Amino acid sequence: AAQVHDATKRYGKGDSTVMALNGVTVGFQKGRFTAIMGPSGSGKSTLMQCAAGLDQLTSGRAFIGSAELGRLSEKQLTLLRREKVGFVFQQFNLLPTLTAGENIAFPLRLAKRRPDKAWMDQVVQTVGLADRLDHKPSELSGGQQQRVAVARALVERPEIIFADEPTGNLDTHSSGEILSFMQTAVRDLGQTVVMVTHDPGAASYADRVLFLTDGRLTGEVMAPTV
Amino acid sequence: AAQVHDATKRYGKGDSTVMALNGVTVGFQKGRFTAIMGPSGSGKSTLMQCAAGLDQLTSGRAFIGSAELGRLSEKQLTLLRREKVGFVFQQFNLLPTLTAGENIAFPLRLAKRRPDKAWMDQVVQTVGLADRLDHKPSELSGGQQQRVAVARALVERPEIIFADEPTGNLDTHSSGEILSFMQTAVRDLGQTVVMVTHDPGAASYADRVLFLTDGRLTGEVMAPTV
Ligand SMILES: Nc1ncnc2c1ncn2[C@@H]1O[C@H](COP(=O)(O)OP(=O)(O)OP(=O)(O)O)[C@@H](O)[C@H]1O
Ligand SMILES: Nc1ncnc2c1ncn2[C@@H]1O[C@H](COP(=O)(O)OP(=O)(O)OP(=O)(O)O)[C@@H](O)[C@H]1O
Ligand SMILES: [Mg+2]
Ligand SMILES: [Mg+2]
Repeated sequence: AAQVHDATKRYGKGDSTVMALNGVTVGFQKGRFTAIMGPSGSGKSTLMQCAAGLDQLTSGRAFIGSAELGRLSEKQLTLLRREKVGFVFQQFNLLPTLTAGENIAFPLRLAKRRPDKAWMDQVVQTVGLADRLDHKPSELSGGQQQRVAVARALVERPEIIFADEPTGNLDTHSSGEILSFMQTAVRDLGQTVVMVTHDPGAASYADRVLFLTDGRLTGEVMAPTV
Repeated sequence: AAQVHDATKRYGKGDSTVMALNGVTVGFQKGRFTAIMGPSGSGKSTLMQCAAGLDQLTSGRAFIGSAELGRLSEKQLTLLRREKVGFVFQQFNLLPTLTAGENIAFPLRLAKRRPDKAWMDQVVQTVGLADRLDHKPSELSGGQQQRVAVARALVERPEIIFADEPTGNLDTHSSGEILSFMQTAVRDLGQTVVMVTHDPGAASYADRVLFLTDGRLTGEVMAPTV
């Protein structure tokens, strides 16, 4: 569903250059749940953003389906993302003037698709926010805001969901609900999930775990158990 | 070092009232490391902010040392916090136009205290940010921003540190460094630490773990082991 070849990403210039990605080649197969772990600053968010078309590689190639991201215009890239990609940001990126409910439905509005009401309800139930939909982000706890960000990515039922530490602010019960739901979306609906996490418990829901260190892949575990 | 008595906190009015705190009485003894756990939305951040004087209770009383927070003027409260309290926010609250180094030194500037250079270096080493001090928050990874927020609270060597999920975005190695450091600050320097966490591994560094559910204390464990 998505892949990168020989991907590099450089930030800064001269002495203060940081090679956030330093030669990464990886494929995310359709209908699979991949977890990515690694030290803080190892390049996980950078890899996710480049694979999802939210940022550009310095060198190397990135694909979603058969479309090469580096060859698309800004407009084509935006349309591709809107149609195929859901993204849960490490820092949520919610719209502060919209309520939780409006934030969740927002990508569907943008894509001019009508929310499937039954699906919307199921997603809202899963993230446990049914009684908080009328509140704005500033009136929600940290974990509730994170759950709004997760619901927003799930409700579009995109082909591929990139989730950057989606359970970092959640207790075991709330994370379990979300992780099982993503697992079900992969096994029953054929969606593809790529999830960054620091929690081995969360990684154990995935089919495969990749390890990133200093911008390079340094390991892989299939069908992990905690 | 700090305590709350019969604390309640209500948000909203009428039908959409939320009792974020619903009768909490707890003391945080000087020189102790307390962890607070509980479901997302149970009132942990609210309890921390009211105990630290960043927000006002609806009813009940909060004290830092012998000073009753509800009886202080805004100015007295600000001075008390600046002198005695360090706070690590769940969403960091870094100043976007300052570098990591400037963010870390900021509270000392405000309090017109000179940073003790050796201590500053030790804190920066502990959080592993020595090579990122000249970068602004937007040029840092999620976990690096979290570590700036932690360093900023530690560098003032306040009597009491309130840390709201300080390791949520960190890998095991980085969290371990920070948690051991806080434990040392408590055992060797007599500081007081109150830490919200969803991670039982992090809670195991504390002397005592409190459990909060729906705005009430529902349990306590002394000297936890994982
Ligand atoms: N400004 C506000 N207006 C209305 N409700 C609020 C406001 N701020 C917080 N709340 C509600 O108060 C309750 C407690 O919030 P709090 O942030 O203390 O939870 P928490 O335990 O820190 O959760 P998390 O683990 O998700 O960070 C939540 O249900 C939240 O939605
Ligand atoms: N705009 C930028 N300018 C300079 N350096 C940057 C910029 N954005 C990120 N970096 C650096 O690139 C490296 C990788 O960052 P990235 O956000 O991908 O890490 P991460 O693995 O997601 O970390 P975390 O687990 O802390 O979220 C980090 O060292 C970071 O400081
Ligand atoms: Mg990251
Ligand atoms: Mg909170």
